Amino acid sequence: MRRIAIINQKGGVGKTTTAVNLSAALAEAGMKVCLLDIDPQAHSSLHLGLALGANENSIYQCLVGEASLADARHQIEENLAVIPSHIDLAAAEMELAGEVGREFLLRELLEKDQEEFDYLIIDCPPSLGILTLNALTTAGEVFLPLQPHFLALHGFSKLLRTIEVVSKRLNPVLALTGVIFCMYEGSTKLAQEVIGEVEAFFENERAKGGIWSDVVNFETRIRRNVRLAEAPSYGKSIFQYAPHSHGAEDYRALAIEVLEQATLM
Amino acid sequence: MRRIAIINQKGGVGKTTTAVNLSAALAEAGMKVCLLDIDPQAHSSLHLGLALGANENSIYQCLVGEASLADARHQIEENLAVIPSHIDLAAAEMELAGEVGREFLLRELLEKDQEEFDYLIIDCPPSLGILTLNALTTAGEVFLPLQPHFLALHGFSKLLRTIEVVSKRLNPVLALTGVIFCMYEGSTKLAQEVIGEVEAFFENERAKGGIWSDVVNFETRIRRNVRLAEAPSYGKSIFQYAPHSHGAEDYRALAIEVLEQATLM
Ligand SMILES: Nc1ncnc2c1ncn2[C@@H]1O[C@H](COP(=O)(O)OP(=O)(O)OP(=O)(O)O)[C@@H](O)[C@H]1O
Ligand SMILES: Nc1ncnc2c1ncn2[C@@H]1O[C@H](COP(=O)(O)OP(=O)(O)OP(=O)(O)O)[C@@H](O)[C@H]1O
Ligand SMILES: [Mg+2]
Ligand SMILES: [Mg+2]
Repeated sequence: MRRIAIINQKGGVGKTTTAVNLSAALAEAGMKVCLLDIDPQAHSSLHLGLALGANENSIYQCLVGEASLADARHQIEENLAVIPSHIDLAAAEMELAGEVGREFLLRELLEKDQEEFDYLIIDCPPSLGILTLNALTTAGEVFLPLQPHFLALHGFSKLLRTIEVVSKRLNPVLALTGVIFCMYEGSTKLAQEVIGEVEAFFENERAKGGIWSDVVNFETRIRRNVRLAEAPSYGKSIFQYAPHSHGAEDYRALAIEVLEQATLM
Repeated sequence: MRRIAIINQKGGVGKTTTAVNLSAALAEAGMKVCLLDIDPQAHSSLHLGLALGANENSIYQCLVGEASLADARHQIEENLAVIPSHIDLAAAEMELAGEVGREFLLRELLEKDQEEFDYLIIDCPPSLGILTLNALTTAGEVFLPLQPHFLALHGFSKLLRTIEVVSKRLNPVLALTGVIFCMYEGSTKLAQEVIGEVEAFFENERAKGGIWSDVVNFETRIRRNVRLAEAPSYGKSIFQYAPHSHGAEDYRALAIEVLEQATLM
């Protein structure tokens, strides 16, 4: 099973949109996918129409030891299951602060989980706190959604440092394996400049055999497309809501690149 | 002096772009403006080209008692001063956790500040933690930048609740006085729907004399405009970088509405 955390501490860059629609595209391609929402905003859950009732289990109950992952999992489609989040999770940062080994709670839950999937995709909050750390100790890979804007690029080096520290101290198998350009507006010079800077950075890493040599800058650019912003209001993935839109095209193309990448691993 | 906090816990909705360009527009109109950056990302500071050196004071030094606001303030233009932030501020949430009355540190600093301004504009991080709380106990008003998207609207009620709780318990003069629609794409149905929902909510409040009766939904929509995303890479406000762009037009128009609003207060 590939375990991929979708992270970026800059808010509003396309983490949730990528987690949901990449999961749906991989499921459409026949993979068994589990989407795990560990963001207290619970936007991946909301995006797929899963607003939880009072007594329903979410990832919060799992992390505080009151439920297993299976207790919280919902089967959305044939190949797509979701473990939803809930606003209660916001309190977890405080509640878990004193717990020994609190970074490994999710990994323990996954080790006990019997169900087999091809892909585990984890949607993370816009921060590098305990919830994102749990995702990074559970995942084997990291995908970074990047909005090709100047301010969004500014936190990039901090993001790489966090991945590096986690892979050194907490999870030696963790690797950054993919960068995805989201909200792409091809006609702007800004997008070309920012993408150029990121690609030059990784080419330089490959040339000197640095730790980021294996990173794939996916060819697919996720174009800005209002259908992607409309789909969550219907509780649907882009494939259910607007299957012939640019958004659907781009996330299908991304899924093909992700599947091809798996053959090389 | 009007003290306005620019908040929204949803990331990437236009807080920084609004804080910087509204400040610059008010300064251009002859107001003396102090822009205070209390986000550890320090994007408002970066936007105006203020990347701090190792020994320079930022709002971090002020909050931990090592500097006054005047020690950290930089005069950028004739009517525009900035108190910059720094990544060190990220540690402040932990460092200040045990401090009694930690929500009032910024207010105390401002009370001791001798310099007179017409406007204090505070750019906040995408969270409702201790830094945003400091802004909310210092400010008299709150402006909410809103991206007219479904996911961005989802956290709106939590935002209103936070403002309500702060004004009840910590700062009785605090009031939500303005909502600004950012990244507006007029041709999309989504924008019309979301704006319609927000405006209906406030009309209903006014009709029943609820606590949000005095909120102004500014007429000005800040249109999506790539010049606004390019300006920070040059360390400039939109007025210095592209004074005739849509972005400059919209933030000037917003400043005029903000100044008109002041005459009614
Ligand atoms: N390619 C796109 N085209 C148009 N709109 C998009 C696109 N990708 C995402 N959006 C919209 O932009 C907003 C931000 O995207 P999203 O919520 O996925 O980002 P995020 O990184 O998950 O945000 P957060 O940091 O709050 O978790 C949402 O309203 C979403 O619907
Ligand atoms: N009207 C606009 N048109 C085009 N781009 C915009 C507009 N407003 C903001 N942007 C760009 O969108 C991105 C997000 O905006 P900004 O950083 O101001 O949001 P924010 O709410 O301050 O984000 P954060 O939550 O990270 O503090 C930035 O890259 C910015 O340059
Ligand atoms: Mg998200
Ligand atoms: Mg900001």
